[in-house]
Amino acid sequence: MPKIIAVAIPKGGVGKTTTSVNLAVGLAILEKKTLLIDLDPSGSCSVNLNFDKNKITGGSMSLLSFTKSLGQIIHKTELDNLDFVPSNAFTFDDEEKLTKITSNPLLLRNILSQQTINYEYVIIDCPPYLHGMTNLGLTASDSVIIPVKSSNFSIKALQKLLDHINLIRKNYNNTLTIEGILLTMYEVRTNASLLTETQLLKIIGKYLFNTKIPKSASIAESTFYGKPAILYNIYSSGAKAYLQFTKELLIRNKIC
Amino acid sequence: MPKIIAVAIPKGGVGKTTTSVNLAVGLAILEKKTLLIDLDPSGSCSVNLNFDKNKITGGSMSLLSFTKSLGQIIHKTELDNLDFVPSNAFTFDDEEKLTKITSNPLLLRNILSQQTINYEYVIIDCPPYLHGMTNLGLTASDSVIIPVKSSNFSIKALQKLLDHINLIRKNYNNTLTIEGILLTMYEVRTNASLLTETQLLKIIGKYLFNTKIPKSASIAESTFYGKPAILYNIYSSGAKAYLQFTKELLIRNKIC
Ligand SMILES: Nc1ncnc2c1ncn2[C@@H]1O[C@H](COP(=O)(O)OP(=O)(O)OP(=O)(O)O)[C@@H](O)[C@H]1O
Ligand SMILES: Nc1ncnc2c1ncn2[C@@H]1O[C@H](COP(=O)(O)OP(=O)(O)OP(=O)(O)O)[C@@H](O)[C@H]1O
Ligand SMILES: [Mg+2]
Ligand SMILES: [Mg+2]
Repeated sequence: MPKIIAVAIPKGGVGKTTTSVNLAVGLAILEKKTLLIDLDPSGSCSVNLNFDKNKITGGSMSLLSFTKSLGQIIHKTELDNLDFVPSNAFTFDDEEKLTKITSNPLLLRNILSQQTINYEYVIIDCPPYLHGMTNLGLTASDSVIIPVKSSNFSIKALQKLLDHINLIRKNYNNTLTIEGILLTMYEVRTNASLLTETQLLKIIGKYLFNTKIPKSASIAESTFYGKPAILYNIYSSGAKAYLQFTKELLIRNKIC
Repeated sequence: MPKIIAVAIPKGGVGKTTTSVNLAVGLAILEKKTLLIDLDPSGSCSVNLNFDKNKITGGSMSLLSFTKSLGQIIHKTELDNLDFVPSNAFTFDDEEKLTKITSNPLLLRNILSQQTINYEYVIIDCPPYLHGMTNLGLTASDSVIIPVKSSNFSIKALQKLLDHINLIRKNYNNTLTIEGILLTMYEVRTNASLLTETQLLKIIGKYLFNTKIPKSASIAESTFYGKPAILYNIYSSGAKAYLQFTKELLIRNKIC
């Protein structure tokens, strides 16, 4: 059975997609067979992996509406150890349909549990809100990675997420744990970073990953070239940090 | 009748809330009676304006579920010319209820049109997705400000939004116009900025505001002190730019 890890927080633009894609690529490079699933209708994972609409034969929406099986929506990537399930909610109507399809929080968990999944890791990118797809993603996962960009907005969103994780544990999935909190777009010595870290240490200190992902210009640039940072420029500070983060995650998982 | 301006794009973390709050404050400082409405369940406007939950007696969710009138949910701020309707969707259940309440796109437009609104400007902060509250916000507005942070993710989200604006014009609100596109967290001479501007000039050049909001450390810092950038540190580059942006918006609106 694979380890299923959601990447989620109900705050926009904190690096959920960047973390999901670069972690999935990092795991594949370190010889772990990995599946990346994009539950976000905005479909940013596809942009980062250069999957145009015409390359997509089906996706997470097809899976949840039972129009295709998991096998039919798994797309190969340029890496042997990385497969990809894109989002195929392309229009406003699709987004509205999803709000209805996702009324059963156990839907994805049940679908995945009925499939034989030959991966060691499944990484799930979630949208920036709790209802719908994030709720399904968390309910289907073994653990959750919580990216945090330095700001009080992220702190408030984290508290809302922690409350919701407890709700999911109580009602649907009592094995859901916190994989860790990852500081992203981190800039040393700014007041916002110091204030954020102080708050995090107070609320949930033991879950902070040692690796911090620095703010790195090549990450935003890589979105224009259809390559995740690790493949776009391995020498950049962002790419190195994501590779280090992947190794830290693997070490943590070996120990447990 | 006030001018109603939504601030929206289905991409997270690009500065929608920062723009909504600082524009509303800028307008108030320039003697324009302004109402700020937060339609985002994450409630970041309240964090930026130091409105704790215990200060909130009702909000956008009460208005849309007809449990309170507009008059009952308008909160005074420390500025004479600025009033505030916070978000009062605090829990996961509230978020789920909203997905049902917001199935009628004309709901907010109809509610606002039946009220006598003694403001010159109404600014509406929207969440980072098209369905639900953003759909209602756009349908209720005269125009929309589209913040863009330099990245290909924003460009794809912009295209999705432009398609949706056309849909709203055709079916619900044929007066909806584009107020303009605002570059936010802008860093000169990075490749991502150059690539973003090139794309924008191709797709929608004439709508770009002259003012660009620079990346400014004091903006993220201000979220911890319950003050929008303009009030937190008027000498910072971010605050000056938002004040300049407000003036540019007013000049554009005088001419039309
Ligand atoms: N370490 C970094 N340094 C610089 N830019 C970054 C970094 N991480 C992410 N970015 C950029 O910041 C933006 C936000 O990141 P991303 O889209 O991954 O966040 P998200 O949480 O997935 O957003 P959403 O809530 O919209 O899904 C993107 O344009 C991305 O390229
Ligand atoms: N010009 C700027 N310079 C530096 N930081 C900024 C700037 N504008 C916004 N920020 C910070 O970036 C983060 C994202 O901004 P904001 O929350 O306003 O975006 P948003 O589009 O409203 O996000 P969401 O999609 O979650 O609603 C916030 O922490 C904010 O403080
Ligand atoms: Mg994302
Ligand atoms: Mg916001």
